[in-house]
Amino acid sequence: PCIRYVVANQKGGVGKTTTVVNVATAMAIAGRRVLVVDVDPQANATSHLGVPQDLPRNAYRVLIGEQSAVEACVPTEVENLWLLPAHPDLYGITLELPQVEDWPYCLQRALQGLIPRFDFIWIDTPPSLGVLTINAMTAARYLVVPIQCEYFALEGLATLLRAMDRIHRAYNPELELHAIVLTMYDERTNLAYQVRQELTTHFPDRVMKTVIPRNVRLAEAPSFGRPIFLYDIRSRGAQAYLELAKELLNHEAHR
Amino acid sequence: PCIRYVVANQKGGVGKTTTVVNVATAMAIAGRRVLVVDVDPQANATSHLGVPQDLPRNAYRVLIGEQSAVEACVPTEVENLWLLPAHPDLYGITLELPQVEDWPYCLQRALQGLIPRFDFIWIDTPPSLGVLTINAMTAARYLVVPIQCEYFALEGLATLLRAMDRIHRAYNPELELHAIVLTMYDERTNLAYQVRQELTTHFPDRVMKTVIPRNVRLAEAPSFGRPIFLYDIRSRGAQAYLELAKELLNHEAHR
Ligand SMILES: Nc1ncnc2c1ncn2[C@@H]1O[C@H](COP(=O)(O)OP(=O)(O)OP(=O)(O)O)[C@@H](O)[C@H]1O
Ligand SMILES: Nc1ncnc2c1ncn2[C@@H]1O[C@H](COP(=O)(O)OP(=O)(O)OP(=O)(O)O)[C@@H](O)[C@H]1O
Ligand SMILES: [Mg+2]
Ligand SMILES: [Mg+2]
Repeated sequence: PCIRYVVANQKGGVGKTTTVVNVATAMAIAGRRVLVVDVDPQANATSHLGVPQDLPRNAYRVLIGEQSAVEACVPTEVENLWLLPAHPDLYGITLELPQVEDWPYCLQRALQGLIPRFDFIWIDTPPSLGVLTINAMTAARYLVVPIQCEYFALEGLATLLRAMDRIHRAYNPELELHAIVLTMYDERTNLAYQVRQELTTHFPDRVMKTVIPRNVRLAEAPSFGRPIFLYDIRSRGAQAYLELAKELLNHEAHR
Repeated sequence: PCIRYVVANQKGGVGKTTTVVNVATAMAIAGRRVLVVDVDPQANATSHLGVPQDLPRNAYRVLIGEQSAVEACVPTEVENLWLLPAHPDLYGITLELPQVEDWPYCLQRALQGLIPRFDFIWIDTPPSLGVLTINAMTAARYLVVPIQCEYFALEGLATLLRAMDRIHRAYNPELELHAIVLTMYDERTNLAYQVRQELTTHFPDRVMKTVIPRNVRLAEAPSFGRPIFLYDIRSRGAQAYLELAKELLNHEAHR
């Protein structure tokens, strides 16, 4: 069956896009059929995969029901990896979509036609808890939360999990917290260590053992429109994301 | 006269809150009367200044017109520095506020009563271009854009400046780009150097000479509810923000 992940955290700049692009790519390299869905108006996942941000077929047209998701998906440079690209028109959707009946289900409905074609779907979201993130969480089964080990991260997690609960009750009963991923981890700082301890205590079987280190190669790869594996496979960032993809695949098996 | 700044960038985690809190504090320490307005539902600026995020008088009640801004402002630990605190209820405002007539002017109207009491007002915004950021940009004269020197930052700047132009034309003719601040700057990486060159070429008289280095003390200070100056005045982060505040004050004089 197709496993649908949503990667969300309203705290900005915590590595949502970097995690979606690199984990999805790692799974595609392992031979699985993978789709990345980009519903962030910034369209960072789209440009990180080397795809233009102004394609006429895109996630905005799909969400408002003008196009089918099957038509709008495009292949990427990575074999087995496809993308439903974002578009800046998504900025306007916060005001437009709520006029549509059953607006929280727009993405879930749109992805129905794609589920038979893929083993995994990874949805990237903007740093907010608004209309687009609600749609993404309604369309997915597993929530994956990237967290930077800094103070504001802890404050935001409680708010995010409350929002998840609300969506679970109101729109999507199969939604659950699947994994917490520590990103941009700097083992030299005490702060990172303390936040990690705190998270591991509160969420013992959700915090992934694989920690993503701060690694400049991960920040360089997007400017070449490539996932880390096509930019610098030997980097610490690439190795960590390979490990993480393996752990998530096994984490899956245990469920 | 009271100078109103809005600090915005829809790219998440670039140092908006850190810049607002620390520059506002530096100006207050220099004897100016300063107000921080927090319209981010995450309420990070509120907690960074050691103020609870669930006060009954807050920016949400002020925006919907239930309370006056004068009533809702609270003093902080820093002399001359006051705060209009955020509240998680702001999460709902994206759907609520557009029902109000002239919704883009809610914050501008609310701040009218405060202008005589302060020399500077610094508005912190969420990582989006939605209703709250539009309100903040309509209420301010000067836009200050923190930017991390990484690839996605450049992509986002063009979108942000287009949004600024739209707001300038539609709601607030005095709004202008005042300063671009390079944050979390790591001089060891080539990427940071290239992005800095690119920005300095395109915006020669807007990019601040003071660059904020990556400095873990800046990330630690929020967990103590204090600006960097009350946490570690000798740190590189504190020194950089003192320099930046001086440069912004002088930048002001040149206008
Ligand atoms: N482990 C890492 N080491 C170094 N840089 C990283 C790492 N992960 C991500 N980055 C860089 O940090 C910035 C933020 O990451 P990213 O854009 O993935 O976060 P995000 O949560 O998707 O942001 P937003 O909230 O804006 O959507 C990007 O410039 C990215 O290239
Ligand atoms: N110069 C710096 N060096 C090291 N850490 C920093 C620096 N500036 C900010 N930080 C830390 O990086 C994280 C992001 O900064 P901050 O929260 O100020 O960004 P933001 O743009 O306000 O984020 P958001 O988009 O979520 O509102 C925070 O944990 C903060 O403590
Ligand atoms: Mg992103
Ligand atoms: Mg912030």
